[in-house]
This record gives sequence, C-alpha cells and structure tokens, in this order.
Amino acid sequence: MAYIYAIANQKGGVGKTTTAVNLAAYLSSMGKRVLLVDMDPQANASSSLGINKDKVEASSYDVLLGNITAARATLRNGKLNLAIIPSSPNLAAAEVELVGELAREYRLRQALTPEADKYDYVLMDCPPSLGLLTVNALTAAGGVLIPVQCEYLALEGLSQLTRIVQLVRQRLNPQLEIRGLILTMYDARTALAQQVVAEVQKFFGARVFATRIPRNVRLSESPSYGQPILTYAPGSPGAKAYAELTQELLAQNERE
Amino acid sequence: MAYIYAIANQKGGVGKTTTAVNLAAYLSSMGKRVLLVDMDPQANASSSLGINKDKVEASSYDVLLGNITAARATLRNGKLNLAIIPSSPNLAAAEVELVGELAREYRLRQALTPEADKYDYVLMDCPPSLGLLTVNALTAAGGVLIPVQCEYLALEGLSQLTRIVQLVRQRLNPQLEIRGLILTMYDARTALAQQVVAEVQKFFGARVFATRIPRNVRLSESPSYGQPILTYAPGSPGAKAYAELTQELLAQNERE
Ligand SMILES: Nc1ncnc2c1ncn2[C@@H]1O[C@H](COP(=O)(O)OP(=O)(O)OP(=O)(O)O)[C@@H](O)[C@H]1O
Ligand SMILES: Nc1ncnc2c1ncn2[C@@H]1O[C@H](COP(=O)(O)OP(=O)(O)OP(=O)(O)O)[C@@H](O)[C@H]1O
Ligand SMILES: [Mg+2]
Ligand SMILES: [Mg+2]
Repeated sequence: MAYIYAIANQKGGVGKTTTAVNLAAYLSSMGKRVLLVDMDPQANASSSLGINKDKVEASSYDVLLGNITAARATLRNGKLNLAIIPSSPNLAAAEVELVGELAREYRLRQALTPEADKYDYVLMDCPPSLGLLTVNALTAAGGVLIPVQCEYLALEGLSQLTRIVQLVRQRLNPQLEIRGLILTMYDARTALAQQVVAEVQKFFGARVFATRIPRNVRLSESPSYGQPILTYAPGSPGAKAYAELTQELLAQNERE
Repeated sequence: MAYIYAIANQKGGVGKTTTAVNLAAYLSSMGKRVLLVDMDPQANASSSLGINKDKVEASSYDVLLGNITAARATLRNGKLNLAIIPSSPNLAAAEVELVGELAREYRLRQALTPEADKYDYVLMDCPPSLGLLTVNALTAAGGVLIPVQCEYLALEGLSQLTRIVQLVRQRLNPQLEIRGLILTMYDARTALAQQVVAEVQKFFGARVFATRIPRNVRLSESPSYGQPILTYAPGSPGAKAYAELTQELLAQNERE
C-alpha cells in the first residue's frame, strides 16, 4: 500500500510546491514508485516539471468531477520515472461546481483508491486555502506534510491548519495524521528564523523534521527550466537538503 | 470620493499583506484618511497591526453577510490614524455560505459605498485565491494593485489574474482597471530577478511602478511586533521603498 501524503498549508508561498516536486523527484531517484497529484489551480507543480497547464488533455479537475479515471489522467515523466496528474485552471471552479454533490469531499479519495497499489508514494500539492480542494486531499491522505516558512506570518496560521486536520480526521478520514512539519526558506543568519524554529519545535516537538531547507536561489530557478533541483543543480544546498529530507522520511517510514 | 484599491494576486506569499499594511500606514502618515479592509481569512493584515483575530467582535465576515454595517465593524488605530475592518477565521466559510445568494459579488461594494466619502483611500487585502472574497474586492474596487514577487512561479499566474480582472470588468464592475504592478522581494544580485523584471515590464510596460521593494528582513520582522515598517524600522531599505512607492502612487493620482 502506498504512503499517501497531502502537502498543505493555507499560508501562501511557504514552499508547498517546491517540496512536493522535489520530494517526489528524490523519492523516485531512490527507487520508489511515485505519483504526484497537482491539486492547485495555479498548476505550479505541473509547470515546475515542464507541463503546459493550458495544453493538458485531462487534469485533476476531470478526475475530481468524475469525467475520467485517475489512471487515464496520469502522465509519465520518463526521465524522472515519475507519474503526474497535472492540474489546469478550471480546477478553480470545482469547489463551486461540487457544492451540491453528495460526498464531495471523498471524490479524490475514491479516484485514487484503485491506483494506490501501483505506487509506493502519492504526493498531493495543495493550493493556499482550506477549501474543498485541500479537504479532498486531506480526505484522501494517510498523512499531511506541512511546509512552514521560517517567518512570523507563517506561524500564525498553524493553529487554524491543525484544527482543520482534526476536523477532517473526526468527520471524514479517521486515519489522517500530521506526518511532519518541514522548515523551509531557513536563513540561519536571522534572529527571526531562530525564533520561528523555536516556536514550531515547542508546539510540535518530534513531528518537526530535523532537516531544514535553506533559502537557496537554485530552488527558485529550477521551475523555470521545468526541472526538479535533482537534475537542475544537484550539488546545490537546496538539492542536498531535499535529498536529506527524503532520506529522513524514508528512514522513519522503514522503522515503523 | 475615495480611491478604492484591491491588493490581489492568487499566487501565495508575494507580499499582498505587506504591501496593504505598509501602503496604508504611509498614506496615513502623508495626511490621507485611510481605511484598510482585511478580506483574508488568515487575518494577516489584522495581526500585522496588533489585532487578535480570535477576539474581534465584528469582522469583514459580518459585513459581507450583512450582519453589521462597515462603519460598526471598523476599528481605529489612533497611533497610525488608520481605520481597519479586521478579518476573522470564519471568513473562510463566507464563500460557501453565499453561494445561493443573489448578487453575492456585490456585498462588499454595497457595504463600502456609504463609507467612501469618509476616506481618501480604501485598501483591501485579498487572500491567495480568485474566489468570491477576491471577486468581492475586485467588484468594490476602482483599481487593482498587483504585487509580483520577483520569482519565476509568480510570473505564471499573471495571465490568469488579468483574465479574471477583465471578466469582473465586463460582468460586474466596468470601472475596474489594473492600477499597477508592484515588484516585491527584489534581489538585484540574482539573474532570476532581472529576468522576471524584464518579463513583467515587457507585458505591462508603464503599469509597473518604478519603485521596487527589496528583500529586507525588517519587513518580515515588523508583523511580529504588530507594527508597520514605518514605526518598526523607519530607516530600513524596506521602509524607504514603501515610502517611495506611496509617493509615486500619490504623484500619479494627483497628476490625473
Ligand atoms: N528554500 C527555498 N529557497 C529559495 N526559494 C524558494 C525556496 N522554496 C521555495 N522557493 C521559492 O519561493 C516561492 C514560493 O514557493 P512555492 O511556490 O513552492 O510555495 P507554495 O507554498 O507552493 O506557494 P502557493 O501558496 O502559491 O502554492 C517560489 O518562487 C519558489 O521557487
Ligand atoms: N520585501 C520583503 N522582504 C522580505 N520579506 C518580505 C517582503 N515582503 C514580504 N515579506 C515576507 O514574506 C512573507 C510573505 O509576504 P506576505 O504575507 O505579505 O505575502 P502575501 O501575498 O500576503 O501572502 P498570502 O498569499 O499568504 O496572503 C511574509 O512572511 C512577509 O513578512
Ligand atoms: Mg504552490
Ligand atoms: Mg496575505
């Protein structure tokens, strides 16, 4: 059975997409079978891997609306040995289109269930909101990975996010847990970053991954080349950190 | 009549809140009567000015639902001479609650119309999405200010944003225009920032404000003290840039 993770945080720009894309690429390079699902209408995860969001034939929107199976919406990136369900801009309309539907929160979970035994890891990149798209991902997931930018405003939203995770666990998906918090854009030189790290560790303790992702311009350049950091700048601090994070996750999962 | 601006961009973490709060503070310090409206359920603009989002009695949620007038939801920050309609977490539910309502896009516009002659400037901080909250702000606004982070992924969403602005202008608010794009987190040392700036100027030309906001850690520290940069670190590069941006906006408006 696959590990199914939602990568979520309603705070914008904290590194959700960067984490989803690079974790997926490293997991695959370490021999795991990986599916990346782009659940953000911005389609940043899709374009970070060179997919043109305006030209995809089928997307996570079609899967959510039940127009197509997850298998038929899946693209393969041969070079990275990665499967991807891309997003498209019409995904923004899904929330309103599904308002009246029964069990609208279970759509993604139902679509991914037949796929789960084909993969070792399924990663879902979420938009910066706690609406129906993120709730679908949380309902489909076994765990949620929470990127936390080392900034004050990013701290503010964590209690709201943990409340939603609890609600989803109580009402929709009893197996959902917080798999871990990932500290991103960490700049050891600033006092602010140290303070944020201390706060996050105080509240979440061992659930905070030891690996911190440093601020590294190579990470923000790589999407413009349609590549993960693994192929764009494998020797960079950003690449090393995501490789380390992947190993930390694998070691924890294998220990269980 | 007030200048009414929505500060919007569905890409997360590009500096919407930082721009809304600091532009409001500088406009007020230059003698303008200013109202700041927090339309983001994260309530970052509210907390950046020291307001506790879980303790507010009335918020933009109540105004949108029609439970209270905008005037009664307005708080005053005496030190900054600023009026603020705070947000609260229940704002996240407004979109679904208003789905069946007639003219649900005009709620904010209707609520702010009686207030417009009390202020010179009304600024609305939007969440990172193009849903009903942002559409309400675009329908209430005379212009939209678009913060653009100098990063590749931030470029991707601009065409989607301009499409929505056109749609709102055609169907809901014929006076809406793109008032200007603000380049944020600009780091002159990186080639990526230069490329992004060149792209933005190619597409938007004179609508790009000349003032660029540099990346400056003081800007990300000031919210943790509940203060705008104007009072927290008035001599910092971030403060100088927002003062300059405010003067550029005022000079353009006065020339009209
Ligand atoms: N560690 C890092 N160092 C430098 N830049 C980074 C890092 N992580 C992400 N970035 C850049 O910061 C910006 C925000 O990151 P990203 O888009 O991954 O965040 P997000 O949470 O997915 O945003 P959104 O809320 O819009 O979905 C992007 O331009 C990205 O390239
Ligand atoms: N010029 C800057 N230099 C350094 N840090 C900045 C700058 N502008 C904003 N920040 C910081 O970057 C983060 C993102 O900025 P901000 O929260 O204003 O963006 P936003 O677009 O409002 O995000 P969201 O999409 O979540 O609403 C915040 O932690 C903020 O303090
Ligand atoms: Mg993203
Ligand atoms: Mg904001």
